[in-house]
Amino acid sequence: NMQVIAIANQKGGVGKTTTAINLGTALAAAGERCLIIDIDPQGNASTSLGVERATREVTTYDILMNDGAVANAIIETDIPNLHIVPSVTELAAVEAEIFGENDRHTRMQRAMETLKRHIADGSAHSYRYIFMDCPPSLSLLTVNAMVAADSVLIPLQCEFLALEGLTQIMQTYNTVKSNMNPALAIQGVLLTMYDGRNNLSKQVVDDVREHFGDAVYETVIPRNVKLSEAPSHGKPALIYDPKCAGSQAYLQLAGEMLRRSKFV
Amino acid sequence: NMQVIAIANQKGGVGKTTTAINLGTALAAAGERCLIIDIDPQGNASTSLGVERATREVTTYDILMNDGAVANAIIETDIPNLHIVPSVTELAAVEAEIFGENDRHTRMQRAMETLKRHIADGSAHSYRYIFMDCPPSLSLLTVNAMVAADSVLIPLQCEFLALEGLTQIMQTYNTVKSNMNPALAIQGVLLTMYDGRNNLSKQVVDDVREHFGDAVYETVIPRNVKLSEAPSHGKPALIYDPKCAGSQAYLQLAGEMLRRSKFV
Ligand SMILES: Nc1ncnc2c1ncn2[C@@H]1O[C@H](COP(=O)(O)OP(=O)(O)OP(=O)(O)O)[C@@H](O)[C@H]1O
Ligand SMILES: Nc1ncnc2c1ncn2[C@@H]1O[C@H](COP(=O)(O)OP(=O)(O)OP(=O)(O)O)[C@@H](O)[C@H]1O
Ligand SMILES: [Mg+2]
Ligand SMILES: [Mg+2]
Repeated sequence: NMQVIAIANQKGGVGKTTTAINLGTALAAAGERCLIIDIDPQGNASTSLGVERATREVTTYDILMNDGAVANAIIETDIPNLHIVPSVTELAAVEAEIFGENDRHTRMQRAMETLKRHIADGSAHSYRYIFMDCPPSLSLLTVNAMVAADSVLIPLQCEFLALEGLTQIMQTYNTVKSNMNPALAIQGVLLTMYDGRNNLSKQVVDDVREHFGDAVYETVIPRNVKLSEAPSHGKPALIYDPKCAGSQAYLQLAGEMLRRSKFV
Repeated sequence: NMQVIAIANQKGGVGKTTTAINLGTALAAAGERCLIIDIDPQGNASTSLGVERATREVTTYDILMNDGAVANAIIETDIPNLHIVPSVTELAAVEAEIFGENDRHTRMQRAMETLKRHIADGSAHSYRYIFMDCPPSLSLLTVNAMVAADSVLIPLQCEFLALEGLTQIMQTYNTVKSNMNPALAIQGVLLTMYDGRNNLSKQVVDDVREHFGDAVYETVIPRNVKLSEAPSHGKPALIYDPKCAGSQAYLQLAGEMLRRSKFV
């Protein structure tokens, strides 16, 4: 019953990493075993969970480049039930290195299949959710995540320019679904950095709910400075400041996700 | 005396597009002829200046793919002295299409040389500043901009995760400078979305000034909702709301840029 979810949006700074970390932590706190795979060369998810750069030995780079097993790259975090596969900046070179290969789109998919075999034979842990934190682009790394995933979670900042980008991510989703991964579904569209004092935020929320209906989570993540402070302490906001509005919103989102199945 | 400036940072959502639009407009208001080249497939700079997607015929795609002349892609905006070369989502395909070509890094550089020839023979306008709005990645599009540029302007959001990315953009800068464009310099590091009420912002500013000294502009762009509202009206903030804190900051930045030469 493992769900693999790609957290993707080519628009930068919309809350992909913040969602991977805090939703993962909230679900882990609810007792679900979660794994975050950092597939962004920036490595922000790894940093946000306190994984020092110097200690990142087996990473997503090895999985995509050297057919490394996910099970060998998994490390525990300070949070029970939450593990991570870290990334390094060298991951940015993967795009050029595997560009000419026939399997350039399916390397992460193959790695997920191997992980499922390792789970079945008892040599690896099982997980309820696997989240892939994607870079702000629609290139090979993000496509690899979408081909390997069961569904895509699209964080959307409540800003005009982010709204414009929704068409592009939906185009990539449809291309991957029709050509490479027919089972791919939309897990949901998550509205982030909502600021109730500003009309623009409200307009974006209305627009998105009108266009995407039930695919949009009821939970809206407010703009909350604690969410941006937490990574500097190497902790999720849920550990850094569990009572803040940001943490509460991600706990609510976890509850909503557990209640609803994949949106098809 | 034309200066070509790449506005780049692989961290997403740090204010690259907002800086290209509003700094360009402020310099144009000061009487300097400016051109913005949108080299981001998202096309946010084009949208922010009111260029409807349906009207984008000759674009950055043609320059990079079909050796098209910049002079043929230039269109006027509603702002005197400010022109733009728009982009379209197809630009994302360029990376794959030119990947194997020997000149994959130097296509924009060649296009700039052709533009300079066209300016010299009177068939194209001259410009004081050309700004290239880069996508949130360090791939071929951003490298093309950095190889073609005289200098790089690095917008840096006053947030912890953005600070982490500074090392990566500096590595790419050094690689391009030592291998492809020895004349490349740092135009400056611009601190953006500063929120005086929050300690994190102050810490980031102190850290960056300590590390980068004079390369950091004195002007700091405050977080200001008018800057994010303006693109939905297809106008720069300087036209949408000239008195707001965001517009004033970009006017101050333009003044600072005119006073200081390229930081070497
Ligand atoms: N709800 C929120 N309120 C306030 N700040 C937030 C919120 N969500 C994220 N942030 C901050 O905004 C910045 C961008 O968020 P984040 O890095 O998670 O986005 P991203 O989509 O992963 O970015 P990238 O495109 O670079 O991968 C970060 O500094 C983060 O700490
Ligand atoms: N100083 C500011 N205050 C408030 N909002 C801002 C400010 N600067 C930019 N914004 C808004 O923040 C969002 C991100 O800014 P922008 O799109 O310019 O960043 P970017 O670096 O170009 O993003 P990308 O990495 O996706 O290209 C936009 O919605 C923009 O309107
Ligand atoms: Mg991220
Ligand atoms: Mg941009």
